[in-house]
Amino acid sequence: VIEFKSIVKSYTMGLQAVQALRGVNLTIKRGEYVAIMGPSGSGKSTLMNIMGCLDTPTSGDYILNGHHAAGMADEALAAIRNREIGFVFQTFNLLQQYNALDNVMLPLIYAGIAKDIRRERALAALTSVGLADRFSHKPNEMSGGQRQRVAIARALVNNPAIILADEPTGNLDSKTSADIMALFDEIWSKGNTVIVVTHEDDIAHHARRIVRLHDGMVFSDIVNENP
Amino acid sequence: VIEFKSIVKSYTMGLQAVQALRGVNLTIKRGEYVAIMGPSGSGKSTLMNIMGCLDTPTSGDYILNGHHAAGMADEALAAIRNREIGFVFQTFNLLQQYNALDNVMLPLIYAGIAKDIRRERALAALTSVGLADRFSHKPNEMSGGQRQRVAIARALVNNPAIILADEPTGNLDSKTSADIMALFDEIWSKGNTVIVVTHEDDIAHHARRIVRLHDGMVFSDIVNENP
Ligand SMILES: Nc1ncnc2c1ncn2[C@@H]1O[C@H](COP(=O)(O)OP(=O)(O)OP(=O)(O)O)[C@@H](O)[C@H]1O
Ligand SMILES: Nc1ncnc2c1ncn2[C@@H]1O[C@H](COP(=O)(O)OP(=O)(O)OP(=O)(O)O)[C@@H](O)[C@H]1O
Ligand SMILES: [Mg+2]
Ligand SMILES: [Mg+2]
Repeated sequence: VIEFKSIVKSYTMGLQAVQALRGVNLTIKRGEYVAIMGPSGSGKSTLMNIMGCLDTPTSGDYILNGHHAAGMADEALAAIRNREIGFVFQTFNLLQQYNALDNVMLPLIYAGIAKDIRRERALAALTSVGLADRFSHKPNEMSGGQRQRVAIARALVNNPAIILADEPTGNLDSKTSADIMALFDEIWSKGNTVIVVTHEDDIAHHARRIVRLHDGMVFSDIVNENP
Repeated sequence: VIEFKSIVKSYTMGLQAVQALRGVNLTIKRGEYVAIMGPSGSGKSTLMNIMGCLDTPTSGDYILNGHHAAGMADEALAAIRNREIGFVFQTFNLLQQYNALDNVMLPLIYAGIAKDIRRERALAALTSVGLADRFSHKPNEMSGGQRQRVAIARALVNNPAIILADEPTGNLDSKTSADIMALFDEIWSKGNTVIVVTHEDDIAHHARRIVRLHDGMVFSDIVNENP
């Protein structure tokens, strides 16, 4: 499904260059459950943004479902991003002027789903994250953890084959975190690919493989013996 | 220092009313180290925003350093907020158009500190959170955890007597979290008041008192036996 070949990502800041990724080689097959860990600033979000076709590498090869992402036209990338990938951003990225229901319906509008089906599926997704009673609230009318759960519902509403979640439980208490991870476990058990960035060991423990980044490089890549 | 007497906070949403706080009684003395925990949506951020004079209660009495906050003029509130209180927001609230150094200098500009002293103190604060090498980066040129640490440096730069930190380690790995908590421990050991919202037990363990909210009410308030 996902293949990184010597992926480098660097940012130019005036005369300096910041190396966010320094040559990452990584292959993730369909149906895998992978946790990505590593210190703050080690390149986790950069890796996820490239995986989700939201950013392009400075050099190296990214191959998604057999296609070289660099060679794909924008429409083809947008279609893959929309149908195949559900993305939970570290900063949520909710639209401030829309309420929770409209935010969750957004991917369904892009996918051209009819209005009454859209509403039903969006409400079901909000219910699955425990927020049926907040569907009419705008982002600034919800708590930090509630906004995070709206972002999770939006990523799941289109039943994507690949879930990319960047610190999905960073603002959640342990019970709510466990509920969210149970959702991800279920999605994985149906044969989908789940990739979760986290800094909490008990969250990473749900995955079957743990990849650790350090300073823009893969530091270790081990199988989780007892999930 | 801080006294809540039957504090209620409710929001009107069309015909309904959402009760964020339903009559909270809480007293925190100078020099205390308190952790606030509770499920997502239980009222923790609402409590902190009222404590930091960033929001006003719907009813009840908030008394800060012996003054009724409701009776204070805006300038007096702003002066207390600026000199006495260092606030770390759950959503960071960094100014996007400024770099890390300028964001951290902001409280010093309000306090009327001279330019060269401002720069020196802001650099020292950024160094104390491990970000001396990111001082020229704007928020969108930093990782989630780095932005969180800039927000912490900004809250500490004015050496406030009261620290209010809302999930300060939500986006940080365990090593970086430990470094940040060591900073808070040090500030507390100098006689300042530290109040930290967290959902992680090992973070709450640094405090000497743990207050748990549930559905807008104080559910339990216990002394931490073995910090
Ligand atoms: N502007 C608003 N309008 C309506 N409801 C609001 C508003 N702001 C907050 N709320 C509601 O008030 C309740 C308390 O919110 P608060 O942000 O204090 O929760 P919290 O304990 O900090 O949660 P979290 O752990 O998710 O950050 C929530 O149920 C939220 O939906
Ligand atoms: N637009 C940019 N310009 C310059 N440097 C950047 C930019 N975006 C990210 N960086 C740098 O790239 C590095 C990797 O960032 P990334 O967001 O991938 O880290 P992360 O592992 O997700 O960290 P965190 O756990 O704090 O979220 C960081 O050191 C960051 O400062
Ligand atoms: Mg990140
Ligand atoms: Mg909160």
